[in-house]
Order: sequence, then C-alpha cells, then structure tokens
Amino acid sequence: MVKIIAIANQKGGVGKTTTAINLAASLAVTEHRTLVVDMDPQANCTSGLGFDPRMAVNSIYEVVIGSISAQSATQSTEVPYLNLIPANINLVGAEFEIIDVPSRECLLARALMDLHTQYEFIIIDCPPSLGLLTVNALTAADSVIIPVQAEYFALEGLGQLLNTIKIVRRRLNPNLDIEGVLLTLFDARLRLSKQVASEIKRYFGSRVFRTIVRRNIRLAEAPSFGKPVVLYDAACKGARNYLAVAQEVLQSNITP
Amino acid sequence: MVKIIAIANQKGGVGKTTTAINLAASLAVTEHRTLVVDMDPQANCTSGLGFDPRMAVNSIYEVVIGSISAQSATQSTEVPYLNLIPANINLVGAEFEIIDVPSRECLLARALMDLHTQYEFIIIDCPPSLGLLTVNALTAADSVIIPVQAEYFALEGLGQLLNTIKIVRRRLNPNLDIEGVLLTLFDARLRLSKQVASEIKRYFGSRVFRTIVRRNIRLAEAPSFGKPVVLYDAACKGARNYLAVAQEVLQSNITP
Ligand SMILES: Nc1ncnc2c1ncn2[C@@H]1O[C@H](COP(=O)(O)OP(=O)(O)OP(=O)(O)O)[C@@H](O)[C@H]1O
Ligand SMILES: Nc1ncnc2c1ncn2[C@@H]1O[C@H](COP(=O)(O)OP(=O)(O)OP(=O)(O)O)[C@@H](O)[C@H]1O
Ligand SMILES: [Mg+2]
Ligand SMILES: [Mg+2]
Repeated sequence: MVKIIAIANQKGGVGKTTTAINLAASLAVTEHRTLVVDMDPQANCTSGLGFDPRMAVNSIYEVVIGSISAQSATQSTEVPYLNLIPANINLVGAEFEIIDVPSRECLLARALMDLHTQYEFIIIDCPPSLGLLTVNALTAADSVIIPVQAEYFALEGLGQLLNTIKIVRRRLNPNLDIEGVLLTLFDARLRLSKQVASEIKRYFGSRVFRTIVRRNIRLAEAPSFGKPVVLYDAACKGARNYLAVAQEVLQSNITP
Repeated sequence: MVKIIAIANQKGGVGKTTTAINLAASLAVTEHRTLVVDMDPQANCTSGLGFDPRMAVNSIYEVVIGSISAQSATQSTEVPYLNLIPANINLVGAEFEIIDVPSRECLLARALMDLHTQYEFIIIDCPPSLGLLTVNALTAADSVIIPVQAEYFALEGLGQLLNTIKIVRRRLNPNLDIEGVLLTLFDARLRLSKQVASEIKRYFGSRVFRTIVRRNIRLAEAPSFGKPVVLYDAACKGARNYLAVAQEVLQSNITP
C-alpha cells in the first residue's frame, strides 16, 4: 500500500527540495520503490536529480491539466528504485489555469491513482506558497513532512501552514496526517537555532523527527552535480542525516 | 523625485525580506524618507519591523483591491524616517481576486502615485514567486534589486527571473532597470559560495553590488525582536553590510 508524503512549507529556502530529493533517494537505496513528484515551477527537484526542466516535455504540468497520464510523465533516475515526475516552467501558470476546473484541488490525487500499486513511497515537493499546487499536494497525500529552518521567520509561518492543513482535512482529505516536523539547516553553535528548536519541540512534541538535519555543505553541492547526496558523498553527515530520516519514516510506517 | 525599488527573486530564503528591511532602515537612519511596502502574504517584513500581521486591518491587500488608499494603510515604525505598509494573510487570495480586474498588473503602481512626493525611497518586498504580486511590484518599480544566495538552486533560478523582468519591460514598464544583483548569505570559506559568486560576476559584471552581505547571526536574530539590525546591533557586520548597500544605492541615484 503506497504511502504518499507531501513536503510542504510556504516559507522559502527551508530545505523542502533538499528533503524531497534526499529522503526519496534514501528510501530508494534501501530498496523501496519510490517516486518523486516535483510540484514546484522552479523545478529544483528536477534539476537536483540531473534533469533539465526546459527539456521536460511530459511534466507534472501536463499531468495536472489532464493531457497526459502520470505514467507517461515518469522518468527513471540515476538511482535504482527511484523515479521522477519532473516539473517545468509552464507550471507557473497552472494555478490560474485550473482555478475554474471542477475538483481543482483533487487533480493530482486522481492522476496518481494509477501509480499506487507501483510504488511504496511517493514524495511530493511543494513550492513556497499555500496556493493550489500545494493544496493539490496536501489533498493527494497521506501525510505531510514540514521542514523547518531553526530561525525566526520559519517559526512564525507555522501557524498559517497548520491552518491550511486543518482546512484541507476538513474539506478535502480527512486522512491527512502530519508525518513529522523536520528541523533543517540546523547550526548547533547558534543560540537562535536552539531557541527555535526548543520552541518547536515544545509545541509539536513527539511529532518532531528525532533526526535533526545539520547544515552540511555537501547537501548544497550535490544538486550542482544533479545527484542526491547519497550518490555524491555517501559518507558525509548530510547523507547520514537523511538516511536516518528515512529510517524514522520506515519505522513509523511498518504495517504490523 | 521618489525612487521605487522592488526586492525580487522567486527562489525562497535568499534574503529578500532581510534586504528590504535593512536597506530601508539604512536609508532611513541616514535621514532619507523611506517607505517599505510588504507584498508577501507571509508578512515577514511586517513582523520583522515589530508589527503583528493579524492586527493589520489596513494592509496592502485592501490597497491593491482598491478599498483604501495607500496613505491610510501607512504606519510609522520605530525608526525615524521609516514607514511601512503592512501585509496580512488576506493577501494569499489576492492574486486570484485581481485576475479579472482591468490593468491587474498596475494596481500597486497606481495606488503608490499619491505617495510619490512624500518619500525619497519606496522599497517593495516580494514573495518567492513570479505571480501577480511580484509582477505588480515590478510594474510599480523604477528598478529591482535581486538578492542571490551564493548556492546552486538560486543561480539556476536567475534565468526565469530575468525573463520575467524582460516581459514586464516590454509590456508594462519600459523604464524598469536592474538596480543590482546583491550577493547574500555569503560564506567566504565555502568553495561553492565563491564559485557561484564568480559565475554571477561573470554574467552581471558591474551590475553586481560591490558589497557582499555575509552570513551574520545578528541579521537572523533581529526580526525576532521586531527590529532592523541597525537598531538591534548597529556595530555588527550585518548592519555595516546593509549600510554599505544603502551607500551604493545613494551613490548611483544622486541626481547631478
Ligand atoms: N542541511 C543543509 N545544509 C546545507 N545546505 C542546505 C541544507 N539544506 C538545504 N540546503 C541548501 O539551502 C538552500 C535552500 O534549500 P532548498 O532549496 O532545499 O529549500 P526549499 O525550501 O526547497 O526552497 P524553496 O522555498 O525555494 O523551494 C539550497 O541552496 C540548498 O542546497
Ligand atoms: N546575511 C544573513 N545572515 C544570517 N541570516 C540571514 C541573512 N540573511 C537572511 N538571513 C536569515 O535567513 C532566512 C531567510 O531570509 P529571508 O526570510 O530574508 O529570505 P526571503 O528571500 O525573504 O525568504 P522568502 O522567499 O521566504 O520570502 C531568515 O531566517 C533570515 O533571518
Ligand atoms: Mg524547493
Ligand atoms: Mg521574504
């Protein structure tokens, strides 16, 4: 039974894409069939896995507006067990194009139904906004991972995000869970980091991942080579952090 | 004659808001009448200057949809010579609400016309997207500052941003200039930072600010106190960096 996880936070630059790529790659290298879906017009997930977004003719845009199937937009990647549905620039206009479509929040959910038997995990990367693309991701997902950079503005934005999740649960997807809050870009030497981290643990309790993803230059370098960090430098701290995150996801999703 | 500068980059977390707040505050402390306009539904600029976005009854949202004047939405701040038009959460829906309005890209430009004689600088903070809010900012602006974090994904996104600027010039605002590209969150010890920085200098040449804004924890701490860094810790590197950016802006805008 596939598990669909959206990676969402309207705050920019908190590590959504880095988490989507590296969590998915970590699940794949432990031999779980995994699909990454890039729902961001910036297409960072796409380029971070070695694809040129301008070349993506069959992308999530065409899937969402219904002109092709999710199957036909799927690409295999350098990583065994890891596939990708890329984004391209046309996605910029998608939110406006689908605004009058009936069930406009459910388009991604429906498109992904054909793929449920092919994967153990589907990971969806979201743009930094709470618009229709993110709402589609939250409607399609079983759960959401919220990456949070341990700094003030990211902490402030959580209220809005949780409110959106509540609304999606009430109107579109009653089963939407919070998989967990993931502390990212953490710098243990900084008092601000630790203050924000304790604030988050106080509020979210056991829903915070035990793994904290530290600032690690390899995670920023890897996408410039079009590789997840586990292919770029498997021994570095960043790779080990995301393998640990994958382990936590697997642990909490073992069907008895 | 007022100078209107938009701070734009669809990449998240590259220091748009930090630049908007601290450039504006630096212009104000050198006694230039300055207005900050928060065009981001996240309202980070608003909270970073000490206001609660949920309390912002007269915000840029009401201004853009035309129900109040820009004048009546203006608040004074803790900083002499610095005013703010705050954002609030309603701005999230604004892009959809204004989509069928005639001249929907020119709403901000028109609203700001009444204020031209009151300020020397108007600084507009944009959300991490190339949607209607950012396009309104680019249409209202004389020039745009592009903050760029010296990492791979931020470098990749520049093409899309420059394309949007070109389209705005052609169709809406022929006078739109690039004030400059500002390197932000720079870590001089990292080879990646230096590689991306040289790539940017190679492409943009003299349009890159001489000042490079280094990573400095004071810049991340200040908004949690609702203050620009020049009020929080005037002597720190971050404050000096942004005072230097303000100097460069003043130098290139001295009317002969
Ligand atoms: N743990 C980390 N250590 C070092 N660099 C990181 C780490 N996580 C992310 N980065 C880098 O920080 C920047 C922001 O990360 P990323 O693009 O993944 O965030 P995002 O939330 O997807 O941004 P956006 O809101 O624009 O989609 C990128 O340059 C990325 O390579
Ligand atoms: N030079 C710096 N040194 C240290 N921290 C910084 C610096 N510039 C920005 N920050 C911090 O980095 C984070 C991202 O910065 P900021 O919110 O200004 O970016 P942004 O581009 O406005 O993000 P968004 O795309 O979400 O609007 C914030 O927590 C901010 O406080
Ligand atoms: Mg991203
Ligand atoms: Mg911002």
